Amino acid sequence: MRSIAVINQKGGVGKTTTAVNLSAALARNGRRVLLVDLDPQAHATMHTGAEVGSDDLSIYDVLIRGAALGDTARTVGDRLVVIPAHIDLVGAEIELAGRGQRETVFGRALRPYHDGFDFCLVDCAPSLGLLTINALAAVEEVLIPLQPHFLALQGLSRLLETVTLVRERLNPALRVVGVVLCLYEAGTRLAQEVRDDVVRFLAAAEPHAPWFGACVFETVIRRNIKLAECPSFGRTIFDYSPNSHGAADYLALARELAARGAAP
Amino acid sequence: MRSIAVINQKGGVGKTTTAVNLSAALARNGRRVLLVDLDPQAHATMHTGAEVGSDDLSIYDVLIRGAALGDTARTVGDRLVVIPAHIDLVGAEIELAGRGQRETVFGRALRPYHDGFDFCLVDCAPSLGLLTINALAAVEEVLIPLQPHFLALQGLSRLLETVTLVRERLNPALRVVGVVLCLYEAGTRLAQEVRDDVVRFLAAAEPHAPWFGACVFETVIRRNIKLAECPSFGRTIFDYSPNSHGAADYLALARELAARGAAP
Ligand SMILES: Nc1ncnc2c1ncn2[C@@H]1O[C@H](COP(=O)(O)OP(=O)(O)OP(=O)(O)O)[C@@H](O)[C@H]1O
Ligand SMILES: Nc1ncnc2c1ncn2[C@@H]1O[C@H](COP(=O)(O)OP(=O)(O)OP(=O)(O)O)[C@@H](O)[C@H]1O
Ligand SMILES: [Mg+2]
Ligand SMILES: [Mg+2]
Repeated sequence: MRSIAVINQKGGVGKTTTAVNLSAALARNGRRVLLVDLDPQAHATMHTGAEVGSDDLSIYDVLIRGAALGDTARTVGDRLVVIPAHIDLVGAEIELAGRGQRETVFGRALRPYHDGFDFCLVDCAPSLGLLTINALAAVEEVLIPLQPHFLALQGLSRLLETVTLVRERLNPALRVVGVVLCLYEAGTRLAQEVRDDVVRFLAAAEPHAPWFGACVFETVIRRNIKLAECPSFGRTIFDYSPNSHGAADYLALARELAARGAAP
Repeated sequence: MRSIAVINQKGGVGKTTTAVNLSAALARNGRRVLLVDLDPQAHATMHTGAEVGSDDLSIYDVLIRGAALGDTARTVGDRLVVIPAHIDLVGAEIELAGRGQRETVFGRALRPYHDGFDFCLVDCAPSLGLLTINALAAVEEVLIPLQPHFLALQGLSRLLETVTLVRERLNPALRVVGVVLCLYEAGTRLAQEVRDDVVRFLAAAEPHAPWFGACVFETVIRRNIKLAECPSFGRTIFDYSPNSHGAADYLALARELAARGAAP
């Protein structure tokens, strides 16, 4: 199972849109996909129509009460299973703070399911707090959605410091698989310049850096109103508007990601 | 002096772009404006070219070391003064946590300057933490930039709970002046539907609510690549691209805000 955390501490850059629609695209291409929502905002949960009532179990119960991941699972499409989040997660970081092995509770909960899926994607909150650290400690790959605007690189540097720290202390297998440009305004100089900056930045990586070998995906996710509309229907882009640019871009990203394969 | 906090805990919705360009627009219309950067990311500081070196004073020194606000001031244009932020602010919430009157330190630092300016705008981080609480405790008005996308209303409700709490416990004069729709994609159904939802929501306010009387501004800030480009030059939209839609929209917003006037 390839496990991928979708991470960027900057808000509103396309993490959830990517986690949801890339998962759906991989499932359409025949892979069995597990999508884990690790954000107290539970946006990925809402995007896929997987909301939980107060009597249902969510990732909160897995992290805090030792529930089995499988007991929370929601099948939302062919080959696509969601582990829902819940607003209770807001308190999870504080509740976990006092416990031993608090950075690895998610990874341990995920372990029994490695044979059940081809891909596991984890949607993270715009934060580098304990929940996101749990994601980084549990996966092998990091995918970074980035909006090609001013200061995108500054945020990237800070994120990569955290990835390096987690690799050194908790998860030696961790590596950055790549950066995907989201909310891309084709034809603008700004998007092209930021893209060039990120390409240069990654190319300058030293061999021991966790982003050595990471790429900027050829596929960019263009700005497309359909991608902003489908969450309110609890659907992925493929159920909402399969002929849109949004659908085409995420299908292309899924193929590119699958081709880049697991760590060499 | 009208004091206005620019607030939304959601990331990337146009807070800084609004704080900076609305400040600049008000200054162009003849008002004396103080723009305070209360975000450790210091984006408003960078947008206006007001970066501080490690030897300079910033809002961090005002909050933590008792420096005078005036000692940090940077004049960045006619009638436009910036109080810069610095990455050190990242530690400010923890350093303030143990102190008495920790929610009102900013308000007290601002008080001596009320006669020196017509408007004070405060740019806040995407968070409802202690720095943002300091902003809410110090100002009389709240301006909420909102991206007309799915779940915008959900974030708004949570923000208004915090405004209510601060009004009850710290600042009885606090009120919401309005919501300004940012990153508005004209001609899309989504933008119109969310706008209608927010209008309905505000119209349903009870008389004792801090958003009673708040409006959705007629002026919307349209998506305009020039607004995304000018920060990298350390310029406001008026110095970078005065004939753009971005400049026109913020000038219109400034007139509308000035006309709505202070509390009745
Ligand atoms: N390519 C796109 N075209 C149009 N709208 C998009 C696109 N990608 C994302 N959006 C919209 O932009 C907003 C932010 O995207 P999204 O929620 O995926 O970002 P995020 O990084 O997960 O945000 P957060 O930091 O709050 O978790 C959402 O309303 C989403 O529907
Ligand atoms: N109307 C607009 N048209 C085009 N780009 C915009 C517009 N408004 C903001 N942007 C760009 O979108 C990005 C997010 O905007 P901004 O930084 O103002 O949001 P924010 O709410 O302050 O974000 P944060 O939560 O990180 O503080 C920035 O790169 C900005 O330049
Ligand atoms: Mg998200
Ligand atoms: Mg900002």
